[in-house]
Amino acid sequence: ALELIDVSKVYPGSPPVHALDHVSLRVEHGELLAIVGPSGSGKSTMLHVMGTLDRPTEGSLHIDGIEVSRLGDRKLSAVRSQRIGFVFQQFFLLQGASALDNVANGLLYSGTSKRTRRRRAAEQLDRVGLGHRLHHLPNELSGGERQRVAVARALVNDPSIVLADEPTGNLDSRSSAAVMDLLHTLHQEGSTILVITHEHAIAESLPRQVEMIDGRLVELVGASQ
Amino acid sequence: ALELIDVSKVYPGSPPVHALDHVSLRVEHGELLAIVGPSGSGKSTMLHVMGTLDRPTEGSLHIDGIEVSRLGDRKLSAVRSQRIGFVFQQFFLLQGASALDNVANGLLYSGTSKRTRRRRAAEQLDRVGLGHRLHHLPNELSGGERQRVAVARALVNDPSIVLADEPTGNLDSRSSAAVMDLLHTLHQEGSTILVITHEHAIAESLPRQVEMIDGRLVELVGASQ
Ligand SMILES: Nc1ncnc2c1ncn2[C@@H]1O[C@H](COP(=O)(O)OP(=O)(O)OP(=O)(O)O)[C@@H](O)[C@H]1O
Ligand SMILES: Nc1ncnc2c1ncn2[C@@H]1O[C@H](COP(=O)(O)OP(=O)(O)OP(=O)(O)O)[C@@H](O)[C@H]1O
Ligand SMILES: [Mg+2]
Ligand SMILES: [Mg+2]
Repeated sequence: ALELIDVSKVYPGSPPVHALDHVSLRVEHGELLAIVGPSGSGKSTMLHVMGTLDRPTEGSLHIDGIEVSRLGDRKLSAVRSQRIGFVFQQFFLLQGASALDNVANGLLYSGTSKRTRRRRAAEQLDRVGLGHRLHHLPNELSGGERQRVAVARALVNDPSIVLADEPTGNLDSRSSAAVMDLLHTLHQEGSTILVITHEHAIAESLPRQVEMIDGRLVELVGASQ
Repeated sequence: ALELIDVSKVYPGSPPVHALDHVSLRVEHGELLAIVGPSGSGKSTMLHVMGTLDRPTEGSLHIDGIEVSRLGDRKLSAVRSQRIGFVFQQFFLLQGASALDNVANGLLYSGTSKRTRRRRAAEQLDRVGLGHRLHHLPNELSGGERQRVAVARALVNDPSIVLADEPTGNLDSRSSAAVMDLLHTLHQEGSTILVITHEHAIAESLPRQVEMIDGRLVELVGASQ
């Protein structure tokens, strides 16, 4: 299970910003859930804390019973690279590397040869409709193409936990469906999947939905008891 | 009128990419139209050419009868800063400047004092729901907040032509409505507005819609004859 226990995140300022306000969330293995809520409500902040990319001001994060928020950076980094695939709201692609190499980099710690990494990267890019753009650099791609490269890179290592921040924000319906198919497939293979989305249709298609409002979490639908 | 006449844009490569393929589009003063189409179909490329930010490989752009594609860079830059407000798909905010100063910079060539620029910037940010984030830097803002700063900056100088590339891509329904209200208000005041959007509801709410498919333009609804 992935669990936030009474997590708060406060940024200094006048007034201080309570980006997360006593958030508790337990996600069992293999769950698929949507995180919705207004712009600025704390969704990305919560996802970053759950993905060990940010530390809370108070409270703790547990992954399979280990209190991750107390681990040192090196152990933390091992947990993260082995298990968590993160799709960023801002993509963060390597500007000097092709789409193929950006995705192949997602396999650098998988112990496979460069040839294998590139083959798997090509398959993944094909699954999001980018088989014809493998050798383009990020600045030679459209907004939605870059987004799909970011999705492909996050998922190429079959992570057991997928944290996706607005993975279809710049996509038309067809590319959006391709991305959701990829997430559903991983889910059927046993991955735990959290998707931040502002698209109602996507949120409502998932078995569980939680909402962030002003840094606080509200369960909407589908929480197990 | 804003007019593309038989415009093509080809990027070298193997094979070459025909991002725009013999596109002709005439937009009269005061029109409000949506540009839709699949990811990678040429929407942003077309908008960049219309906004004089990119030159076509073939064909021409005319603004009020002047063949803009033949002007030198200095004249081009004058046309652009006086009349065109561009909302970028990737935001491009100044990282070291607050939301307030990013938007105030949109008024640098308007001949007003710094105090006036900052006052008008604050009003604009308030209209997109960011009155409480004026002094935050871009890296202290959420994805949707950054998007709204980019919208506010593009519109603060009351441009007569607004070219908006996915202005609501990262926004929840409430912020999305605030942005569309701002565009509708400018339209009622006489501006010409083009909006690239992948959201059906938004596209269908506008009086005219065109679609890009593989670099070619198709009129869907509402073109004047
Ligand atoms: N510098 C470049 N070199 C080669 N191809 C390019 C270059 N820039 C863009 N392209 C290609 O041109 C096509 C059109 O790009 P454009 O950004 O206009 O698409 P778009 O319709 O805005 O897509 P999206 O909805 O994903 O934002 C894309 O397929 C893209 O890969
Ligand atoms: N470094 C920071 N300093 C101060 N405030 C911050 C900082 N980073 C984020 N915030 C604020 O924290 C709040 C939550 O941000 P977060 O990115 O989690 O929102 P979000 O729900 O993902 O929004 P969106 O839907 O727009 O992406 C925002 O109001 C933002 O302005
Ligand atoms: Mg966010
Ligand atoms: Mg685009």
